[in-house]
Amino acid sequence: MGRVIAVANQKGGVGKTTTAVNLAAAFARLGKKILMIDMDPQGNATVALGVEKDELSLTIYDVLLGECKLNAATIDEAQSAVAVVGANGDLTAAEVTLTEDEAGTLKLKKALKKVRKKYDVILIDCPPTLNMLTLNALAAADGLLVPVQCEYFALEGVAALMDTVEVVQENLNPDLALDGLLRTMHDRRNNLANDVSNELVSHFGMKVLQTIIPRNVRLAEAPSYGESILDYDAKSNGAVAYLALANELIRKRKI
Amino acid sequence: MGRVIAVANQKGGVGKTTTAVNLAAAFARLGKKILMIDMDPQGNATVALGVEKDELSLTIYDVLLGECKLNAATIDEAQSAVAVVGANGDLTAAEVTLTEDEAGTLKLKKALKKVRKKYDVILIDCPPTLNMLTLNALAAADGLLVPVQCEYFALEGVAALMDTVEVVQENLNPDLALDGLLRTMHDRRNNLANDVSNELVSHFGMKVLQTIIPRNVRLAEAPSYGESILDYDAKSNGAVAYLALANELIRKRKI
Ligand SMILES: Nc1ncnc2c1ncn2[C@@H]1O[C@H](COP(=O)(O)OP(=O)(O)OP(=O)(O)O)[C@@H](O)[C@H]1O
Ligand SMILES: Nc1ncnc2c1ncn2[C@@H]1O[C@H](COP(=O)(O)OP(=O)(O)OP(=O)(O)O)[C@@H](O)[C@H]1O
Ligand SMILES: [Mg+2]
Ligand SMILES: [Mg+2]
Repeated sequence: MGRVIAVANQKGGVGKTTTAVNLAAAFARLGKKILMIDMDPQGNATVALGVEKDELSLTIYDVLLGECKLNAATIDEAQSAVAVVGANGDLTAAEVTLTEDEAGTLKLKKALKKVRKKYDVILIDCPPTLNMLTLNALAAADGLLVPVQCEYFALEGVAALMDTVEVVQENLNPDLALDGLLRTMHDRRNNLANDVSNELVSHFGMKVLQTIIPRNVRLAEAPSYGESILDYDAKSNGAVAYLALANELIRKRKI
Repeated sequence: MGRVIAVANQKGGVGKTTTAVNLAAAFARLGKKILMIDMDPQGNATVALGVEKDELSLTIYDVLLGECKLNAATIDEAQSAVAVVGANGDLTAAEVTLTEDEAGTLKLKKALKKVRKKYDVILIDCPPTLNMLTLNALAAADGLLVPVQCEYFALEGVAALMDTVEVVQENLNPDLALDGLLRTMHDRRNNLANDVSNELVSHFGMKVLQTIIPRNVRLAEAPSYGESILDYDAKSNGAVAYLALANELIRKRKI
């Protein structure tokens, strides 16, 4: 039974998409069968896996509104042996429709029911806001992975996010576990990054994953070629770090 | 009559808050009277200007819901001689209320009417999503300033944002002008940043501001002290760049 992992943080630009895409590719390299679901109208994860987001006839938007089954919108074997359900600007319109629907937060969970056993891991890339799209992901997920950029504003937002997670566990999804806080864009030479990293560990202890993703420009270059870091530059620090992350999660979450 | 400038981009982490806060402080250094409005539930701009966001009795949330006038929620002379209307997590609840209200996108514009003549510039920091909070800012604004991080995903999102701006100009605010696209976190040593910068200029020409904000760790350190870059390190590359930006906008927009 595949583990559903939501990659979320309402702080923008902390590495959610970069983590979702490259962790998916790393899991695939380690022999796992992976589905990536893009829940962000920006469609960054879709594009990063080499899919032309604006040419898709079916996206996660159609699935959430019940226009088609998840299988119909799934692009098998996109880049890096990862199956993808894409997103594009249409998804912005889902917010109002989902808000007005009483079961609006449970659409994704329902859509995933029949496909969970086809995959080892289902990763969900979330937009930078605690809206109906992110709530759908948190309601459907077994685990939550929170990328935290090693900078001040990102650190500031983690406590508020942990409060939201508690509300979700009480009202929407009691089975939601925190798979971990992931330090991203960490630059060892930079005092700020080291201070923030130390502060995270002292506040959140074991909830902070051991793997640290370093700042590595190859990670920022790869998406412009529609490739994961594993395909773009498998020897880079970024690729090594995401493989280490995949192994850490396989060990800890028995994937 | 003060110019209202919205700082917006649905891409997360591109430097919206850093730009709004430090441009406000730079304008104040140049003798302008400035009001900063934080429209992001994260409250990063509020905190960056030294205000304890969770101790505020009145915030922009109360103003938007008509509970008080803008003046009542204004903290005069916070850091750097900038007046602030703060935000905190309460603001998340405004989205549903504003969506259900027919005049939901015009609340901020209405609230600003009486105070515009008190200031030379009113800056609005927007959240990383095209929701009712951002639409309120775009409806109330005279000009839009779009920070664009010199990386691939940020470049990808600009065209979609320009489409949204056209829709806003046609339906909500015909007077909204584009004050410019601002290149942020630019690192001259990095090919990706130079490629993205060149691509922006070739696509958008004169819409791209001449001032480029360099990547400068002092900008990321300043908010943890609740200070703008002008107070934290006035000689840093970041401070110099934001002063240059203020001067460029004063010249071009006759502020
Ligand atoms: N470890 C890293 N080293 C260098 N650059 C990185 C790293 N991780 C991400 N980036 C770059 O930083 C920017 C922000 O990352 P990304 O878009 O993945 O964040 P996000 O949290 O998904 O953003 P949003 O909030 O808009 O969804 C991107 O340009 C990305 O390429
Ligand atoms: N020019 C710069 N040089 C170095 N760091 C920067 C620069 N501009 C912003 N930063 C840092 O990058 C991170 C993202 O910037 P910021 O929070 O201002 O972006 P934002 O667009 O407001 O994010 P959000 O989408 O969450 O509102 C912050 O940690 C900030 O301190
Ligand atoms: Mg993203
Ligand atoms: Mg911000």
